[in-house]
Amino acid sequence: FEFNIMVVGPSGLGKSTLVNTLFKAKVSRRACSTEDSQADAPPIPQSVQVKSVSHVIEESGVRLKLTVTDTPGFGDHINNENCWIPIIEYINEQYEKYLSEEININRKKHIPDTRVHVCLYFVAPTGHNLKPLDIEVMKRLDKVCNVMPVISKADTLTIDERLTFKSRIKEELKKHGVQTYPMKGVNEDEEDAKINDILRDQMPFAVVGSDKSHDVDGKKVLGRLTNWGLIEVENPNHCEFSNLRDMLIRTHMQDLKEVTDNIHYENFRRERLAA
Amino acid sequence: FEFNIMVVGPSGLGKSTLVNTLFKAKVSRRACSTEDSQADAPPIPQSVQVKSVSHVIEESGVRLKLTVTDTPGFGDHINNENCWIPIIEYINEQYEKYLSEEININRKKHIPDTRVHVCLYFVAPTGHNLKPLDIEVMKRLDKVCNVMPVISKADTLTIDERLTFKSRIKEELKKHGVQTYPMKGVNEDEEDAKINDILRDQMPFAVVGSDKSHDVDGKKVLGRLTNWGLIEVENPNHCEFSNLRDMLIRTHMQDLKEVTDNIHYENFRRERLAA
Ligand SMILES: Nc1nc2c(ncn2[C@@H]2O[C@H](COP(=O)(O)OP(=O)(O)O)[C@@H](O)[C@H]2O)c(=O)[nH]1
Ligand SMILES: Nc1nc2c(ncn2[C@@H]2O[C@H](COP(=O)(O)OP(=O)(O)O)[C@@H](O)[C@H]2O)c(=O)[nH]1
Repeated sequence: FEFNIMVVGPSGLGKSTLVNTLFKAKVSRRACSTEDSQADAPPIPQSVQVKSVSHVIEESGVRLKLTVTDTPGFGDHINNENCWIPIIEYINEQYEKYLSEEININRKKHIPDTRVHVCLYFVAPTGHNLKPLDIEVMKRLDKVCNVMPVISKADTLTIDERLTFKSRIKEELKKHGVQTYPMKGVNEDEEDAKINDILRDQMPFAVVGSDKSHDVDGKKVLGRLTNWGLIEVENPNHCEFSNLRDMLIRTHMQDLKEVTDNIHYENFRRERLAA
Repeated sequence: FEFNIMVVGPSGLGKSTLVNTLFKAKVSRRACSTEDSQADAPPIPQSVQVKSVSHVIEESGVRLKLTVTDTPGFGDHINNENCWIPIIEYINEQYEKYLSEEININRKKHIPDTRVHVCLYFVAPTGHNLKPLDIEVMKRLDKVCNVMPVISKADTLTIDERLTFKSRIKEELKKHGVQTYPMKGVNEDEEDAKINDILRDQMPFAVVGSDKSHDVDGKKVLGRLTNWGLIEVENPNHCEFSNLRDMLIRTHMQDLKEVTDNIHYENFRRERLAA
């Protein structure tokens, strides 16, 4: 049982933290790497790198091989032109690998699946709008994989600011023809459509991540402790982390894999074999 | 009595809000502009613009002509190479104006002073380090005017995260030879040096801005109301806005103007007349 998640966004938007929080385990590449000392800020590589790290974790009683791919250097430079190219290439390389295995005469019964099932795109919580880079990248990413923009470090925004920000983001995505997951009419029966309409309305999710737990009335609560209050990661009045986690891990994991296999991979395969 | 302040940083870091909070008045360019509807996010210009707006305000019983210069488009594009050039040019143009007035045979008794007395550089609260752009810009800005980096939207960071972030920022500024205001040994007698040593230790200030006031035990308090608490702008346990305001408006305004006149302007004048 494999699940492959990619996180894209400039450094400092809480990507590593969010991934660790999602899987209640130190699964982000930086968390397991011995290279960067925990005391130093992660260095920004000269060019965009795509790095994956895999873990076997247990989720709701199921053993899952989770691979998290991140993109250090993305969006971090003075000139970020074409910084999306290594990312698109990586995604296509996984389709290539899968295809070459699939068309093999002696192919394995279970083809190892390294295809990116979902790409979480981290939007900075400016409160204004998407940045030009966000639009350029997402309108290319959505052609090759399932893209889910998330509003990172959402505790930077009040609830009202989030509503305004979300509606502007959605307007801008629509204006540029960016299709984010779950795509309307794709792999959706009537019941799915009802559920997904509600999700599409709430998205992009405004998330907060934390690997620190605090004592609240004897209960252990994940959150960020500040001098003006405790931001509780799993409190729906504080942020939509739980909504994201439920979608990715419980309700939509299977669908994310199916859409990757039936839509994105098939598109790649069709073009590749026709060429 | 003129005071000229420039704010530099990408869109969405709370620059307009902070300037309005500092002067308890709608003095930021966007606040007084009729061009952008308040409901829309400010559009990002194609190139970096430098725009000033002036107001006569009353501060501690003194009438002050305050000019706020901001830099829409700075740091907002996919390719931000040389985005600092219009800013440096603007600063030098004000020295040029002053100089041509000063060397005039029939010069005015009071030369209108549009020289930038302080440039507040807004650092994004990533928690990691300065971005390559921050370093490239500040190491050029400090050669022409008083630069004060501030950690914007500091409510994104816990108090501990701010301490780590500050020390990394200071290390990086030192490594690149960036001199931020107040510069050691510049216009400082022994007493000033003691005060400034303490300030240098606390800086860059971690600031939060807000033009909304809330009722706290019958008192009106400026702050950001979230579902997990009220961030009070003037509460020293929450952020260092008051420290910044006191420095800029009370204790160091005169010194900022003197250093601009005696050091930065004189450097410009010397090079200009020697050329
Ligand atoms: N305010 C806020 N800070 C966060 C959040 N998640 C992580 N951080 C902090 O942001 C900094 C960068 O987080 P990190 O996960 O390393 O970001 P990455 O560079 O995108 O992987 C750290 O100081 C984190 O503690 C969040 O949801 N809200
Ligand atoms: N979290 C946080 N948000 C802020 C702060 N100051 C302003 N904002 C919000 O950030 C958004 C952008 O602020 P604005 O002043 O327009 O930023 P500018 O583009 O840099 O001028 C608005 O939604 C503000 O309400 C702050 O100190 N902390």
